[in-house]
Amino acid sequence: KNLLDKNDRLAAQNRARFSDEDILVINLLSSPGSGKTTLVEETVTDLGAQLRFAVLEGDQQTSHDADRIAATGTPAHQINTGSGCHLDAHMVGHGVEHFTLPDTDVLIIENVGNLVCPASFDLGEDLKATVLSVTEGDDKPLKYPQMFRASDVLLINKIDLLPHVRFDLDACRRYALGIRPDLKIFEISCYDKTGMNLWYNWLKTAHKQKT
Amino acid sequence: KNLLDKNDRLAAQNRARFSDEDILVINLLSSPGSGKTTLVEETVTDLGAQLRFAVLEGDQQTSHDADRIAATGTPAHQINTGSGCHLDAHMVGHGVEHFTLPDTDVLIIENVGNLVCPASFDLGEDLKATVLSVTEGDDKPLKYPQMFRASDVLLINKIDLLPHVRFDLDACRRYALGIRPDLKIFEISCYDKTGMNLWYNWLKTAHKQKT
Ligand SMILES: Nc1nc2c(ncn2[C@@H]2O[C@H](COP(=O)(O)OP(=O)(O)OP(=O)(O)O)[C@@H](O)[C@H]2O)c(=O)[nH]1
Ligand SMILES: Nc1nc2c(ncn2[C@@H]2O[C@H](COP(=O)(O)OP(=O)(O)OP(=O)(O)O)[C@@H](O)[C@H]2O)c(=O)[nH]1
Ligand SMILES: [Mg+2]
Ligand SMILES: [Mg+2]
Repeated sequence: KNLLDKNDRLAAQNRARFSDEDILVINLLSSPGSGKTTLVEETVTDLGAQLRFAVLEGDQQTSHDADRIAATGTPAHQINTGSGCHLDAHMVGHGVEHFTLPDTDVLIIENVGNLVCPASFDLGEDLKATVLSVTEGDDKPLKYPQMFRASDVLLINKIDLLPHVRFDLDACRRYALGIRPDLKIFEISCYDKTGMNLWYNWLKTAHKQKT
Repeated sequence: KNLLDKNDRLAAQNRARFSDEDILVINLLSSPGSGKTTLVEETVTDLGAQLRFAVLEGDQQTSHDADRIAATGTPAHQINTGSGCHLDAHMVGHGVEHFTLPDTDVLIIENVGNLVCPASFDLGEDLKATVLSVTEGDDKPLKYPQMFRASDVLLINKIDLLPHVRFDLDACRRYALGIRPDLKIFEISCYDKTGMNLWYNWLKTAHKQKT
């Protein structure tokens, strides 16, 4: 209880800071390997001329993900959580010290790959976007409802693999909307770029609405 | 600290009970959707004439996984953890009360889909077997080392999808063995049954060695 209270206080501080700077902040969540970093790589590359991004990466170990984002020319910083299973507001508050916030339009925080724990920790974000790949099975919204209930956006990724897996896209949408009726759902492939335009337009609109 | 101490005491009680009954116990771990339940379905179906299985299922919500296993005719019981991110020895101690342990050769405990937290909680098992699907990326052993270090067995699943994803099988094996040099690695597909025989032989031998 105390842990979450302290976290909520720090998250509120983060949120106020991000609002002062007119920065749209997205907490990007998923199971390990759903395609979060690939989504960020594509997004910052395709929208980098229109929006100024900064990316915080959270992982138990390595700087692999931040290195991938830095390779696109986008400011990126890696947070290693060690045995920790989620990012928290304290880590994010320090993490953004590596960026020039006045030069940032959109801050993407890629959380530790985990469909459970990160759902409970507010980071000061405007939105939670969860990525679910079609290779994980269409039952995830029902089995891990806490994360889907906490999400504003759901990106169903890797739809290029649909012919090779047992995944019912309609059922998955139904399950997710049953848990969170106002959930905004995108069906995408980071590989062949299906659906990415709709996601890009939505992101640009969300940023306009914040500023 | 206290939490883990109490859990370790209960795990030791579980382990003693399982040894008394000559039961081989496997703690099955992975990210959400790597194919744990599918692996169990195939294993209990193909080996059900040679070994008597019982299966404990751990999920935040639903009894979907236990229902899938029960449909094979194998004793199965579902534990729902609510907002909990892992099974613990207390839950397992009570869960097995739903089984007739003297009639059981192998107990498979499918943990909550999570590549972080379950690594720290001993359930009283003999072995930890982690499933990693090729759709998650070959970097997982480096990014989530705690789980791989704690594992005795690694099953690289969904190798039928290799032609459609960027996954370097050799690199992944190297990363995993770098973390845990004595790791036993199987490359399988639950769909087309590649490599399953090697896994079945290993399981039968492990049971023989326990009894
Ligand atoms: N077929 C297919 N594979 C994809 C797609 N997007 C990502 N991948 C692959 O999925 C694997 C994991 O991608 P990442 O972007 O590293 O996933 P992640 O969610 O960032 O993983 P963690 O940060 O470790 O939790 C990689 O092999 C990617 O190439 C897609 O649209 N289609
Ligand atoms: N292509 C392919 N898909 C597979 C394979 N094994 C499992 N799947 C699919 O992967 C998805 C998830 O499988 P599950 O067995 O439910 O995964 P799980 O690890 O038990 O999932 P949770 O219990 O929710 O964590 C389903 O759509 C399966 O059909 C395989 O060998 N190849
Ligand atoms: Mg990543
Ligand atoms: Mg399962």
